[in-house]
Amino acid sequence: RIADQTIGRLFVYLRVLLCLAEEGVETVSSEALGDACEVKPSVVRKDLSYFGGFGKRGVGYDVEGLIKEIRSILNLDSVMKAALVGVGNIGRAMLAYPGFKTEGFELALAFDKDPDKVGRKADGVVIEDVTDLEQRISDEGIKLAIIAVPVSEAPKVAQRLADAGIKAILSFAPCPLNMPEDVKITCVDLATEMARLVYYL
Amino acid sequence: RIADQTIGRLFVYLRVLLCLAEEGVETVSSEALGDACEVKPSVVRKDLSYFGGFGKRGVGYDVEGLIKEIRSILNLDSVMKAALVGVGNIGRAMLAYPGFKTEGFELALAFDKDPDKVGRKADGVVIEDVTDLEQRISDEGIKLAIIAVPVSEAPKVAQRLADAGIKAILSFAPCPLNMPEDVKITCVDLATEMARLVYYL
Ligand SMILES: NC(=O)c1ccc[n+]([C@@H]2O[C@H](COP(=O)([O-])OP(=O)(O)OC[C@H]3O[C@@H](n4cnc5c(N)ncnc54)[C@H](O)[C@@H]3O)[C@@H](O)[C@H]2O)c1
Ligand SMILES: NC(=O)c1ccc[n+]([C@@H]2O[C@H](COP(=O)([O-])OP(=O)(O)OC[C@H]3O[C@@H](n4cnc5c(N)ncnc54)[C@H](O)[C@@H]3O)[C@@H](O)[C@H]2O)c1
Repeated sequence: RIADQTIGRLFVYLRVLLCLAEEGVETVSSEALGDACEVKPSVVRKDLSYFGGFGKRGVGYDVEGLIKEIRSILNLDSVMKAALVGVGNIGRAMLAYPGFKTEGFELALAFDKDPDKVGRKADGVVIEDVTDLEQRISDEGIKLAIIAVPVSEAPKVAQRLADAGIKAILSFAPCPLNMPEDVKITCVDLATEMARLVYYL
Repeated sequence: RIADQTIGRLFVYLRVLLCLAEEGVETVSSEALGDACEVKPSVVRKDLSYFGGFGKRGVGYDVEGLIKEIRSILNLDSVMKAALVGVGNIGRAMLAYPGFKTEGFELALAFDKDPDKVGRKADGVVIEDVTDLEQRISDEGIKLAIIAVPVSEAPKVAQRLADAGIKAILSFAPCPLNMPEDVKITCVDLATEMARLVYYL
């Protein structure tokens, strides 16, 4: 097993490498990669040598090659289906975003409880009735879900997702969600992110 | 100066207390607050005693009183204006969200470069031309900005915001942004958050 801290750095390297590739950069030195990631170049070299020698002395690392290698180490080399619950402001923004597909994610299912939304299509995905959540998630074998419902609804929705076999949840609802041990959850709390930023002003 | 780790915990306590208040809970024990925040109750008591004795033995802490106190310690007891750059999927979702106002933030300005959007109103805010960014930010004395433009545009926009006197930036663009020392930046990288979640599946 690779140490969590190393894994954490690989995600940062991958993000920077994807940006470099978008700008057309073909090779990158451990110094340049280290600077952009705020990691010491010696740590970059150590991390990347762990997985095989990618770099050539004096030339640097091949950006595309490194992306492929890191994606495979991070289990990102195949498309992962996800279920979205709540097609409101945030839910619609995520369904409309083409970037998830290029990063290896497909929002395959979308649920809402508003009768005016159920049955409509949003960016190619049919909005389904949340009463069918358990059945549809098990039909499609989905393990990742996004919660974009109001705070008052989130605990109930999270419980149903866990019962339906979901193992990883990204939640935008700013409230603590008590999940079983085997369900990993990340809460993106935008207001708290802003509050943390302004505290240090 | 209060230690950063203590400050970090105060944000977590505040979030949980706000959820408890929303559910109508009036008092909370250090055990209950500790459980919800995944912090030892003894640490909760130590943190809260640092700022004055709020809790009464056997009764617990007054939720509303604690919220008020923590908000004032975290400089959140007055409304902070923010400028949004990019009124697309994410920008629109944030303008439409009433929760920022109750948390002490007002998206006072919104900029875009799309001529079809400039001049229109979105949730009560007029979308202004991004060419006026510097002038308008200094007119309104704004220090906080949100970047919701495409990745290719983000570095340039971030530079202009820093030049206009912005000191804190929340960015959704998944790319590193080189900011001067005195500009604090947080990047919410949704695809990487999802990738981190699924790695441990
Ligand atoms: N919009 C933002 O910028 C923003 C910022 C910070 C936090 N949030 C949080 O993100 C979450 C989503 O916010 P939003 O602005 O998209 O909200 P929204 O009200 O626009 O959308 C919520 C959607 O969820 C649906 N819904 C409600 N209960 C449901 C249930 N039980 N099952 C399925 N669908 C259900 C509603 O019909 C609606 O379509 C909220 O918890 C909010 O607090 C949003
Ligand atoms: N939508 C999502 O769920 C999502 C998920 C992950 C990351 N992101 C990132 O968030 C950012 C915003 O995404 P989005 O989906 O809202 O994009 P979008 O394309 O819907 O909106 C971008 C907006 O920015 C405007 N714009 C472009 N250049 C500008 C400039 N120089 N100044 C001012 N306005 C400018 C465009 O006219 C458009 O209105 C992007 O960087 C994207 O990669 C979005």
